[in-house]
Amino acid sequence: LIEVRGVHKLYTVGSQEVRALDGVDLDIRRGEYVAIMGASGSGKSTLMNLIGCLDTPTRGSYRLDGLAVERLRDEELARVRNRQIGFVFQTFHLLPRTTALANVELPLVYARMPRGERHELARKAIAEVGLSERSHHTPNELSGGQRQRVAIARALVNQPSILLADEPTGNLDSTTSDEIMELFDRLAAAGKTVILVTHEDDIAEHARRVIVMRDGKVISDRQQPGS
Amino acid sequence: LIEVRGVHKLYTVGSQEVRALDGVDLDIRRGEYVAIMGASGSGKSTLMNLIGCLDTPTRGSYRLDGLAVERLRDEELARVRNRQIGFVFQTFHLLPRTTALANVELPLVYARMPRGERHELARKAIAEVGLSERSHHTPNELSGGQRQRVAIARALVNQPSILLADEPTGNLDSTTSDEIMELFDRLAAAGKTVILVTHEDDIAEHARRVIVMRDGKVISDRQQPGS
Ligand SMILES: Nc1ncnc2c1ncn2[C@@H]1O[C@H](COP(=O)(O)OP(=O)(O)OP(=O)(O)O)[C@@H](O)[C@H]1O
Ligand SMILES: Nc1ncnc2c1ncn2[C@@H]1O[C@H](COP(=O)(O)OP(=O)(O)OP(=O)(O)O)[C@@H](O)[C@H]1O
Ligand SMILES: [Mg+2]
Ligand SMILES: [Mg+2]
Repeated sequence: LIEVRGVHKLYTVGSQEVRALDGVDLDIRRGEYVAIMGASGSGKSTLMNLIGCLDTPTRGSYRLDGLAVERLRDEELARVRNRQIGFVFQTFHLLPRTTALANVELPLVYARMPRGERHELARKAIAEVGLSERSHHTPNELSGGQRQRVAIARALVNQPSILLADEPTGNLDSTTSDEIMELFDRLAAAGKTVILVTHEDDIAEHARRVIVMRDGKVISDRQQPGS
Repeated sequence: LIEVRGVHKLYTVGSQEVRALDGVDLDIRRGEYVAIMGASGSGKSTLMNLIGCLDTPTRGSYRLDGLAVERLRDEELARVRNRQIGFVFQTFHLLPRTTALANVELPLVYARMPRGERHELARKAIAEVGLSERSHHTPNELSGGQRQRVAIARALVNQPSILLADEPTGNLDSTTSDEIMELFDRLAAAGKTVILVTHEDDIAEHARRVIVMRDGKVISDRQQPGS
């Protein structure tokens, strides 16, 4: 499903070259449940953005479901993203003057879903992350963990076949974390491909495979029982 | 040092009343090392903002070092904040088009420190959080954990007597977390007052006192050995 080959991502800041990804080869099959770990700055979010078709490599290639992503035009890329991928961003990226409910509906608006059906699915997704009583709050009227949960609900609402979640429990207490991990586990059990970036071992333990990154490279890649 | 009495914080969203703080009484003495825990949405950040003089209660009073905070004028409040308090925000609040170094210098600019001395202290603070090689990056050229560390450096740069840190390790891997906790432990050992919001038990264990919140109230408040 996901085929990353010889991928490099280079930035130039002033006179300094930053190697965010420094030669990554990776295969992830449909339905795998993967955790990506590694030190702060090791390239995890950069890799996630690449896999999620939100960024392109400086060098190397990325195939998603056989499609060479760099050859897709913008509208095709946007359609692939909207239909196949749900993304929980490390910094949430919620629309500031928009209610939680409207934020969660957004992927369904892009998918041209009629309003009644859209409302219903968004309400369900918000209920699944325990925020029914906050659906009319805008992001600045929500706590950090509530914003994170709105971002999660938005990623799940159009039932994507691939869920990419970058530090999805970073702002959540352990009880709420468990509730979110239950959602992700259920998705994985239903055959979806789930890829989480996390720095917490308890969270990584839910996955069947753990990839560790350092300095823009994959330094370890192991199977594990999962939970 | 910190005296919270009968504090309530109410919001109205549409027709709904939200009790972010629902009757809080709290005393924190100078030099205490405190962890605040509790479920997402329980009022931790709201309480922190109150203690940090960034917000005022709907009802009740707050004294900082004997001063009735609600009676201070804006410039006095700003001066108290700048001189006594370092605040690490849950969502960082970095200036977007400004380098890491310039972001960290900001409290010293407000304190009217001359440029050479400012640069030096800011460079030191950035080195202490392991980001010397990223000092000229702007926030969007930094990873999530790097932004968090810039926010931490900025809170420490003017050597505040009170450090308030809201989920300071939420985006950090365990090695980087340990480095940050060493900084905080050293501050506490030097007699500073340190108050952390965290949802991780390992982090809370560093403190000498753990306060747990639920639904806008303090439901437990215990001493512990610390580490
Ligand atoms: N401006 C606001 N308007 C309305 N409600 C608000 C506002 N700010 C916060 N709230 C509500 O007040 C409650 C407490 O918020 P607070 O940010 O203090 O929670 P928290 O304990 O820090 O949560 P988290 O662990 O998720 O960061 C939440 O239920 C939130 O929805
Ligand atoms: N736009 C950019 N310009 C320059 N450097 C960048 C840019 N974006 C990221 N970087 C650098 O690339 C490296 C990898 O960043 P990335 O966000 O992928 O790290 P990460 O593993 O997600 O870290 P964290 O755990 O802190 O979120 C970092 O050292 C960062 O400073
Ligand atoms: Mg990241
Ligand atoms: Mg909070």
